[in-house]
Amino acid sequence: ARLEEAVKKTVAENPVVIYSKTWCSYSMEVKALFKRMGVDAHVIELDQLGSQGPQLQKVLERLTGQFTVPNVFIGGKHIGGCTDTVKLWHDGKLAPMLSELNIS
Amino acid sequence: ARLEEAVKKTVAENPVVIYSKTWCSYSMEVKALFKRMGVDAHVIELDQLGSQGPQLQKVLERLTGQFTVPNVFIGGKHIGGCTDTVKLWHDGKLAPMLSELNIS
Ligand SMILES: N[C@@H](CCC(=O)N[C@@H](CS)C(=O)NCC(=O)O)C(=O)O
Ligand SMILES: N[C@@H](CCC(=O)N[C@@H](CS)C(=O)NCC(=O)O)C(=O)O
Ligand code: FES
Repeated sequence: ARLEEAVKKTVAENPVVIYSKTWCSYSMEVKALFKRMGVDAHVIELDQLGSQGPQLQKVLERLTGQFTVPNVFIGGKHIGGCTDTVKLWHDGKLAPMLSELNIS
Repeated sequence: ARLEEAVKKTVAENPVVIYSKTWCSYSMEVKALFKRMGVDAHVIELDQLGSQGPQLQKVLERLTGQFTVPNVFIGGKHIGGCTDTVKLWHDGKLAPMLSELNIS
């Protein structure tokens, strides 16, 4: 419950949150997309947290149904992975979503 | 030297070789590309080999300058990673390369 509370707090307090792994190219792609859009995402590198990393992945799976990285939240809402985020951008929906939330 | 010989033998004996990691989406993309082209690539999953996995990655780095996965060879020649292979396909160069070697 402690880790679950931590995730809920993190996604509530930061407009854009990415749970990532440093050496994963899909995670790099999502981080680069937000950077290009001028958004300063809050990034948590799961492979830099020792045993807490896999534990956080399990908590994310319980909360969102998604175990994989990258795991993206915008305005507290679960978006999904890299393909989901890139599709939102490709469909012209990402920029409006961010500006509605005064994120970029 | 033993592992180096093993890599050299593997890439010499198999028309298309992919050093991969099972949970890596870039590796999945390259495997799927060859499958769509009807090519039966020889796939080595580095995360299924215990301590030999990281050792093989270091050998690949020594032989090719590339530590990352996927690491792709065609006709014994080092091609590169996912972006390199997809670019060859995109530029219309992958199919001719394979048919020249009677691979597909
Ligand atoms: N379609 C998903 C794929 C996500 C995916 O499979 N991620 C891989 C890494 S690229 C993963 O998390 N594998 C399990 C793990 O690393 O623990 C996305 O676009 O994010
Ligand atoms: N541009 C390269 C990127 C390769 C890359 O960075 N691969 C990552 C996994 S997606 C990697 O091997 N990271 C280090 C490791 O996993 O040991 C490609 O297209 O293959
Ligand atoms: S680990 Fe390769 S794309 Fe994520």
